[in-house]
Amino acid sequence: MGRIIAVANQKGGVGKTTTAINLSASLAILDKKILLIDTDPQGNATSGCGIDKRGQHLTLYNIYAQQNSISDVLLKTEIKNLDLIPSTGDLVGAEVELIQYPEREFILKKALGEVIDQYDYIFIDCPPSLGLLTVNALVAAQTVLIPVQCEYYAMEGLTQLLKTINLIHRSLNPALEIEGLLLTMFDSRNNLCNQVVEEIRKHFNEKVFAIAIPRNIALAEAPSHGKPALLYNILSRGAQTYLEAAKELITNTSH
Amino acid sequence: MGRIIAVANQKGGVGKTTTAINLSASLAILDKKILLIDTDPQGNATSGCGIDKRGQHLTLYNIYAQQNSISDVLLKTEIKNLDLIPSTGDLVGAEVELIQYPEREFILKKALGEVIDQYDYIFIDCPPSLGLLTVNALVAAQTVLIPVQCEYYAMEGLTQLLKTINLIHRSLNPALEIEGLLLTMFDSRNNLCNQVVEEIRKHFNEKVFAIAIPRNIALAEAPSHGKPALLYNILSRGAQTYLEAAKELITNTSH
Ligand SMILES: Nc1ncnc2c1ncn2[C@@H]1O[C@H](COP(=O)(O)OP(=O)(O)OP(=O)(O)O)[C@@H](O)[C@H]1O
Ligand SMILES: Nc1ncnc2c1ncn2[C@@H]1O[C@H](COP(=O)(O)OP(=O)(O)OP(=O)(O)O)[C@@H](O)[C@H]1O
Ligand SMILES: [Mg+2]
Ligand SMILES: [Mg+2]
Repeated sequence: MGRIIAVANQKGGVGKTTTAINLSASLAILDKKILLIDTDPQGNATSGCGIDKRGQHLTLYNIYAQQNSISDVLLKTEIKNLDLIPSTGDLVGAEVELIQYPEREFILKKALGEVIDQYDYIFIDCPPSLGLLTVNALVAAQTVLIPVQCEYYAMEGLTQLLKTINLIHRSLNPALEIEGLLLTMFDSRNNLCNQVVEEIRKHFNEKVFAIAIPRNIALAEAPSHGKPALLYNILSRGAQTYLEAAKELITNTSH
Repeated sequence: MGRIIAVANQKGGVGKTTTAINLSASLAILDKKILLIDTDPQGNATSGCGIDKRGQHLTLYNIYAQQNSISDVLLKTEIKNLDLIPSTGDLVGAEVELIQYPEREFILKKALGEVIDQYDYIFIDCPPSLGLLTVNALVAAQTVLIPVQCEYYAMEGLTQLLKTINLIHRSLNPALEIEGLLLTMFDSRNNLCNQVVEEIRKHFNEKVFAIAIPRNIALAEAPSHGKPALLYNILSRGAQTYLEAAKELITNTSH
């Protein structure tokens, strides 16, 4: 039975997509079967996996519009055990169309029922907002992985995110828990960064992944080649630390 | 007659808030009268100007809920010529409530009519999405300032943003133009960054500000002190380049 993990944080640019792609790729290399769902109309997880958004394929929009199932839409990627549900700008329309739909928060959850047994992990890359696309992800998921950039605004935004997660837990998805907080773009030479890390670890204790993802150029360059860092430069610190984070996730989720 | 400039880009974390605060503060120091409007429920422009979001003041939500006017809500900041319309998480509610409201895209524009003559520039800091809060800003504005982080995903997102701006221009605000693209977090030692800069300047020509904002630690540290970089560390490269960008904006807008 696959574990569905939403990668979410309404603060922009904290490393949600980078985490969703590189954790998925790392787990796939470690022989887990992975489905990555891009639920951001920006489609960064789609292009970051090398899929051309102008291509003639179906997208997550077709699933929200009740036209197709998950298995109709999913694409194979360059990595054997990693499948992708792509997105394009059309998804912006779904957010507006969903509003008048009964049980509008449960559409993704229902659609995933068909494939959940075929995967070990299903990751959902969320947009930087708390609208219906993110709500659908939080309702479908069993846990939420929260990337936290080591900067002031990113830390400030956590209170609002936790409030929203609690709200969803109480009203729409009682099973929802926090998978963990993953520190991103960590730079040990930077005082502000060290202060943020200290504050987060003090406040969230063992909910914070032991591994922190360093700021590493390979993670920023890999998307322009349409590849996860593991395929772009496997020896880079960025690729290696996501591999470590994947192993930590397996340990956390195996009991 | 004040010039209303929306600072927008649906890509997250590209420096919208940092640009809105530091350009506003720089123009205020250059003796222009400035109003900064925080239309992001994250409230980063509010805390970045030293206003406590838990304080008992009115916010932009009260304006959208038709309870108060702009002059009821505006707050003075530490900088003489800089006033702020603050925001908190309540604004998330406004985005949903606005949907059934007639002329829902024109609420901010109408509210600003009352104060537009009291300011030289009015900046609107937008959230990382293209929902009703950003649409209201694009309808109220005469121009859009687009911060562009020197990275791949940020460049990829420009096409969708320009499509949305054209759509607003054709249907809701025929006066809307692009004020300019401002390159942010520029690091000349970084190949990817230089490639993105070359690509953007080639494609957008004189629409790109001559000055590029460097990656500079003072810009990331200043918000944790609730101050624009000019008050936190005026000699920093971050503060100085935003002062240059403010002078460039004055030149661009004076004819
Ligand atoms: N550890 C890292 N080191 C260097 N660059 C990184 C790292 N993580 C992410 N980046 C870069 O930082 C930018 C923001 O990351 P990313 O797009 O993954 O964040 P996001 O939270 O998904 O953004 P959005 O809120 O727009 O969805 C991207 O250009 C990415 O390539
Ligand atoms: N030139 C810079 N040098 C160093 N750090 C910067 C610079 N510009 C912005 N930052 C930092 O990068 C992070 C993202 O910037 P900011 O929050 O202004 O982006 P944003 O586009 O407003 O994000 P959001 O999409 O969440 O609204 C912040 O922590 C900020 O302090
Ligand atoms: Mg993303
Ligand atoms: Mg912002």
